[in-house]
Amino acid sequence: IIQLEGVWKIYQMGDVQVPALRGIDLKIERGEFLAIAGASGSGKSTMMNLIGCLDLPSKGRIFLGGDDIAGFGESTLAQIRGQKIGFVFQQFNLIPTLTALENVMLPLEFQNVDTSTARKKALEILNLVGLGDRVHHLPSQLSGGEQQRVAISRALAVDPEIILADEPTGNLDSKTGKFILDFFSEIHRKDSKTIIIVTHDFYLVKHAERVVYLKDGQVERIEHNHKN
Amino acid sequence: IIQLEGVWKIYQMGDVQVPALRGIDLKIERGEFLAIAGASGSGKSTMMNLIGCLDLPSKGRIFLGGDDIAGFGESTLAQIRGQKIGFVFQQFNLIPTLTALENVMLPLEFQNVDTSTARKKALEILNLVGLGDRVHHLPSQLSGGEQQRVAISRALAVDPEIILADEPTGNLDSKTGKFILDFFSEIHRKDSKTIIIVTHDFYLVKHAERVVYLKDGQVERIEHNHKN
Ligand SMILES: Nc1ncnc2c1ncn2[C@@H]1O[C@H](COP(=O)(O)OP(=O)(O)OP(=O)(O)O)[C@@H](O)[C@H]1O
Ligand SMILES: Nc1ncnc2c1ncn2[C@@H]1O[C@H](COP(=O)(O)OP(=O)(O)OP(=O)(O)O)[C@@H](O)[C@H]1O
Ligand SMILES: [Mg+2]
Ligand SMILES: [Mg+2]
Repeated sequence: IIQLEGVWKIYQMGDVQVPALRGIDLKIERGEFLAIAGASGSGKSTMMNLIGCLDLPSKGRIFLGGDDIAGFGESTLAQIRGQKIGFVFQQFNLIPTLTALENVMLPLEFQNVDTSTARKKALEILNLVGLGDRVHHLPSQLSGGEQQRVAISRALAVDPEIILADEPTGNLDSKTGKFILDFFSEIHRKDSKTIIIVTHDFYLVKHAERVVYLKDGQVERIEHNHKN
Repeated sequence: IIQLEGVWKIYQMGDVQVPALRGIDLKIERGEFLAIAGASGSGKSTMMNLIGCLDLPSKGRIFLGGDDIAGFGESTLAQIRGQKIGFVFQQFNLIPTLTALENVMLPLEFQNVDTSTARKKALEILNLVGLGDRVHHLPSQLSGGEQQRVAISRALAVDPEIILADEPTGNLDSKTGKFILDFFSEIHRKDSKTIIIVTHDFYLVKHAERVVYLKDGQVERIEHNHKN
């Protein structure tokens, strides 16, 4: 469902070039549960932003469902981001002036879901991740791990086919972290979602079907987990 | 060196009260290496903010070096924060308009260290944490783990006696994370620093002398690691 072909991302800083991705070839199957690992600065978030259609490569091509995303207009990309892809950002990117509930309702409202249905769905997910009694808190009134769980809830709100999660358990204790990972495994299994998770979490790496290791902007190796 | 006596922190939200800390009694010895663990939302960051003199308790008392901090004026508190305590924030709190180098130099400049000495010291620490080639990047031009390492560098810049680190490896791969933890162990051993780290990291918990577990705003238990 997603393919990267000779993908480069080069950041230009004055006269200096920072090549964050240096020739990535990767094919991700529909319904796959994939982990992305690698050292800090190896290019994981950069790759996630490209897969999530938030950015375009400097060289190479990215295909989504067989189509080259470079050919998509902004409104098509916006629709993909709004409906097909749920993105959990490494730094959460919550709207500081909206409550947890409002933050999770936002993507639903952008898809023209009526307010009471959006509210009901948002409350359901927030309750699932253990934030039922924090729904009216602003991000500044939430702990780090609570903000992370709001970001996770927001990504799941529109029930997207593809979930991109950038270090979704970095701020969670191991018990809450396992709960989130088991939840991802469950929707992967039950709803056949394509799940791509950047993680340093050993438990998660073991649960993925494949693990792509990045090093200095390149694919260093890919491991396959043999599971039943 | 630090003592919490019957400490409560209650957040007021309209008519609702959120008791983040519910009666904490804790004594931390000078030169101790202490870990704080507990579920997301259990009160760890709140406790760190009180220990770091960034906030005052709703009830109870906090002693620093034997003195009740409630008796300190703002300029004394500012001096303590600027010289005695190095704080690594869970969400980094870097100045977005300053480069990595400028962010790390800032606490030194506040202590009236001359610019060339501040620059030299900042570069030294940034090199140590592997960011030598990222010193002129703005936070927005850095990966999550790189921003976290800038936050760590900034906390260490003034060579404080007390280091408070709130989940300092949450965004780091295990190799970089171990490096940071070994570095904290080294300055603990060599410079007899008091180090208090909030963490979910198993490696770190094992390396601490004591581990304080928080649950729902209270100390659930304290474990002692017997080491040589
Ligand atoms: N300004 C605030 N107003 C209201 N409630 C708050 C505020 N700040 C924090 N809280 C609540 O206090 C509780 C403790 O927060 P704290 O940040 O100390 O948790 P934590 O143990 O650091 O969690 P995490 O591991 O997720 O970072 C949380 O449940 C949070 O929702
Ligand atoms: N806007 C930018 N301008 C210049 N360099 C950048 C920019 N954004 C990222 N970089 C650099 O690109 C490299 C890859 O960044 P990326 O965020 O993809 O890393 P990462 O693998 O997600 O790391 P982490 O595990 O620390 O989050 C980093 O070394 C970073 O400094
Ligand atoms: Mg990243
Ligand atoms: Mg916290």
